[in-house]
Amino acid sequence: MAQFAVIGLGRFGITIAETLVKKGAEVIAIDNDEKKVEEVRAFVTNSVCLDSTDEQALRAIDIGNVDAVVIAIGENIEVSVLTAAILRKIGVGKILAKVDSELHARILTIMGVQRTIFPEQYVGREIANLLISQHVFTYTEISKEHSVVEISVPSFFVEKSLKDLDVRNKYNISIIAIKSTKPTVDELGNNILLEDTNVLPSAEDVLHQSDRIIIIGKNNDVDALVKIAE
Amino acid sequence: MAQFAVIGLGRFGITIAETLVKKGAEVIAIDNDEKKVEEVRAFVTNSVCLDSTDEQALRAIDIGNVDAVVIAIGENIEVSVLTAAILRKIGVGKILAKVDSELHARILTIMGVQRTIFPEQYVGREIANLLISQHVFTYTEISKEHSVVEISVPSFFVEKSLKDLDVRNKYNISIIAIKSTKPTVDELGNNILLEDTNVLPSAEDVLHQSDRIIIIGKNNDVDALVKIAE
Ligand SMILES: Nc1ncnc2c1ncn2[C@@H]1O[C@H](COP(=O)(O)OP(=O)(O)OP(=O)(O)O)[C@@H](O)[C@H]1O
Ligand SMILES: Nc1ncnc2c1ncn2[C@@H]1O[C@H](COP(=O)(O)OP(=O)(O)OP(=O)(O)O)[C@@H](O)[C@H]1O
Repeated sequence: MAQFAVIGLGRFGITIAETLVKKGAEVIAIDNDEKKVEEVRAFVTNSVCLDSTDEQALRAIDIGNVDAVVIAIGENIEVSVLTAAILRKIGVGKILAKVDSELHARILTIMGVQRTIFPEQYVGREIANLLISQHVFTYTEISKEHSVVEISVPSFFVEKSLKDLDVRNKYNISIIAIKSTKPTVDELGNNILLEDTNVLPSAEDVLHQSDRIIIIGKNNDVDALVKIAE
Repeated sequence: MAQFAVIGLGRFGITIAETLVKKGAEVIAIDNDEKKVEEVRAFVTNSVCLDSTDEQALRAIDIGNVDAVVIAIGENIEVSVLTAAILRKIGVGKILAKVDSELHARILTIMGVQRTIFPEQYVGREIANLLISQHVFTYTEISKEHSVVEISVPSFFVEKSLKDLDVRNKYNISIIAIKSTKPTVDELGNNILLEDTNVLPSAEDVLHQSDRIIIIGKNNDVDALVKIAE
């Protein structure tokens, strides 16, 4: 049974605790603010009020035995860093930590924290990418230079087959799915739009006006196609 | 030429401004803290120090003409809501806003803000999903039933070629990229890990122990593979 500890019950920490519990894991929720600890008492496995910079207190709750600890204290770098140091000393195998700056991320990474999370920057980038093109519906970076992006079918792709479009050679990207919506009638007689996703389409598949395509490629190439599609 | 205004230069606002500029858009950066305005002066099109609850000041900079305005003030609900009300009154077409609670999101949505963004919750959910399976590094839903997921190479895939693995027939998923890390030395003589992403790999490519693969498929099939890889 997967067991996790979440230190810091701000919005990020609470979301992690709630989601883990919902997925069937055991969660120890920790905060030094009694009010926060009380808020989660009803839905977590265990909730403890303690100061995460208190090594004794952490050892007392056997934190070394969990599968991973999430340090969800973004604002106070010193507390976050000291907590990470103590967890490493105790021997916690996997530590993830929320950060609020790149410097904060670098310090924790050098200390052996496996994953640093900077929500405002991560989401800020995604939102900016969506703003740049109103034709872009989702934009997910899968590596430093590659992304998987969902866009409306460019006008010059309409009614053409993938074979004719030859996007890999012409635009250096690939179409990994075609999403189309079919107007249909549900069991209650309502007009609804049924979404169909054709994953890894074949060369003969044709793109239609209202379709969306999910493409993969280097960011420059993806952005270039989005630009000419405007 | 796409033109945007970002109100509030916290970490989220600054990331949006930076990313938009990097993608070639014009950005008006706004904050009532002169220090914040100064910080971005060098890289944005225009930076203005004003209070976003001051309708006259917003009209004076012609904010009604931009393609979209991002209200990046999460902490102060009153300021965020009043700003949204003023922008709607001025006739700004598209408004996006950062929120720090579901109540905040509901208020702004009722007021006509097209998109509300709650970074801590959005990322918190994704991180919790990744924790549930330690072999999953990213998990992006691309439709109601399909996802693009990055996982460590399952042990039974190691040293096999894609052709031999025949994942499409055996597991009903496809491998759209292979990420490998090569230890190398940078210009300063430091040992670093260089990440290489091989997008749309060929049938002859072989998977190695420390690689990660990005797979696409129906959620059930993706989850099934992740489960047996545990
Ligand atoms: N030394 C500590 N020990 C335990 N909990 C702490 C300690 N210091 C701060 N916390 C708790 O961590 C939680 C999150 O802290 P804070 O709000 O500073 O971070 P944040 O990253 O801004 O939060 P959010 O997730 O809401 O963005 C708070 O509930 C706070 O009580
Ligand atoms: N009335 C106002 N007019 C213009 N700017 C404002 C106003 N009130 C606050 N700001 C600015 O908005 C910015 C972001 O505010 P704040 O830090 O409260 O939000 P946040 O959502 O917590 O930020 P972050 O993006 O760092 O998480 C600050 O730089 C602040 O100076």
